[in-house]
Amino acid sequence: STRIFTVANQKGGVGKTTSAVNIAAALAMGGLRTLLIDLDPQGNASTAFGIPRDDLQGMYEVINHDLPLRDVLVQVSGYPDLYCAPATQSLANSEVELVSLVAREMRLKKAVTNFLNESAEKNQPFDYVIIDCPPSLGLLTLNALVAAKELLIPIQCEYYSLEGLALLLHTLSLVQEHLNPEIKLTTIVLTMFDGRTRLANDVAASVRQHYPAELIDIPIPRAVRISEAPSYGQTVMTYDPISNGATAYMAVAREIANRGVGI
Amino acid sequence: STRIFTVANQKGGVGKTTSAVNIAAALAMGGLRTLLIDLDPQGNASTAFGIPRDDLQGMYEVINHDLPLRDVLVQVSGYPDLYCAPATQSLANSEVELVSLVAREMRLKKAVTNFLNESAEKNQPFDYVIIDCPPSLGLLTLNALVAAKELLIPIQCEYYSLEGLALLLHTLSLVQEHLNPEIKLTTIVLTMFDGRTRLANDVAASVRQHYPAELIDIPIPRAVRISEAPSYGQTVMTYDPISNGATAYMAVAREIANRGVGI
Ligand SMILES: Nc1ncnc2c1ncn2[C@@H]1O[C@H](COP(=O)(O)OP(=O)(O)OP(=O)(O)O)[C@@H](O)[C@H]1O
Ligand SMILES: Nc1ncnc2c1ncn2[C@@H]1O[C@H](COP(=O)(O)OP(=O)(O)OP(=O)(O)O)[C@@H](O)[C@H]1O
Ligand SMILES: [Mg+2]
Ligand SMILES: [Mg+2]
Repeated sequence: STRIFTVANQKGGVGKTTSAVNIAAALAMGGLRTLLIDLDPQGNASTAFGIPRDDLQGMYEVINHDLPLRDVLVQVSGYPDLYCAPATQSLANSEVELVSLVAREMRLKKAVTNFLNESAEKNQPFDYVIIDCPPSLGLLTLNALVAAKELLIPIQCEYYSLEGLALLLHTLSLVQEHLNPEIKLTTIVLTMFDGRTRLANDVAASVRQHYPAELIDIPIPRAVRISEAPSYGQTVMTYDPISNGATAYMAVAREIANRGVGI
Repeated sequence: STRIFTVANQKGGVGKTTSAVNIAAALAMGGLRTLLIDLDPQGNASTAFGIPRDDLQGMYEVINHDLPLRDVLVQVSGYPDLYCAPATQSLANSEVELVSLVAREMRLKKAVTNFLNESAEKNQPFDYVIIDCPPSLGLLTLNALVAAKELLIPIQCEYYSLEGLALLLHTLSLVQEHLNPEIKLTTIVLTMFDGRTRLANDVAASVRQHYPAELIDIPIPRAVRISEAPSYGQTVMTYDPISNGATAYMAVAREIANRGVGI
């Protein structure tokens, strides 16, 4: 059955989008049918795939106006097995409007469930769904936590990164208790790792100690090629496939696929 | 009269907290009485000043329960002219509760105005108030935009940084039109600048072209000493005062003070 990941961390700039985009691309390069859902009003994941955000319908219409997910799907050029449900500018209005809607936390789950059922009936099942979240624990991230079966937390190897973890895990336990008993924290990825600094090594050591089972101990290095790729509308996988950034994300994706949902 | 800055950008991890904390510290080192208000539930600014966040009352009680700002103020050790109104864990509940409160966008403004009036009466006026915001355009950031007279936008020298600017400036114009005609975008600071990369130079050139008057053209370099400082509960100003990060923030603070509100 389809693995559904939410990539979340309310700390900003920790590599949520970069991890979601590059892991999705790597899985698709391995022949796995993958859908990336961009739930961040900034639409950075849509940009990373070179998808224009102006005149399209996107995740706002899906979540707030019950448009079927299949109607917003875009096939990502250069990756036959990769699709994206983009975030358009209007998604910025979503959270405020969701507050007073019925079943406000369940809207994405309904859309994703319907879509996956349709795909299976058409004999084009998806292997992975990856949801990129904004840097907050508001209703968009809650929708993602309800729709998903697995949580992937990117942790930047910097001091502030561990601060917000307790709040994120507390939110996860509330979701498990009241909205989605199925979701589990299965994957932690270390991002922007600069092995020359004491700080990065300290953070990595702390994560290894506290989350040995969830951690994929292949730190993603801080690498300029990774941050340059989106300016060409590409992922680092195609922008510079032999760079250490691309090979690290490839190895992380392979480990995710190999582990299965075992934890 | 007191200059009141909001440091905002919904893009995550662009250096809002790092800029707010180090500019506030630099102003205080120059003998200017400065208050930093931590409006981010993550409380990174409070951490940077070494303020414990567990058992205190903080900005949640001020905004949601009308506690006077003076009751949460903490004098920052090592800086006689620097005070902080910390964010405690409970601030995470603030936005959801604010939605249904009367005058929900004006609560911080009221608290700040009362506080500044009291301080003036006691002959201890403040020269600067700096408000650190979370990475979103929700009710906490709106409260900050309503309470402030000036907006300072940190722009990380990376590709995604310019994407969100239009949305931020649109939100600013809504606030100017309906809630606070006084606020102006007066200051833009370039952060995490690595002059060796084409990307950083492209972003800097673009900002110089579009916002020549607002930009303080002293890019803050990407520097490990800046990101290490919070792990010692210090700002880089005292952690490593002769580092290029500290001297850059010192120069930016001096430029802010010299310019006055002229723009
Ligand atoms: N391993 C890396 N090496 C170098 N730069 C990186 C790396 N990973 C991410 N970046 C850059 O760091 C910045 C932040 O990353 P990204 O936008 O993916 O984080 P995010 O958590 O999605 O941010 P937000 O909280 O705004 O959604 C981006 O400019 C990105 O290009
Ligand atoms: N000039 C710099 N050089 C190196 N590291 C930096 C620099 N400025 C900030 N950092 C580091 O980058 C990370 C992001 O910075 P910071 O937390 O200040 O951003 P922010 O915009 O406040 O994030 P958020 O959106 O989560 O509030 C932090 O780990 C910080 O220590
Ligand atoms: Mg992102
Ligand atoms: Mg911050």
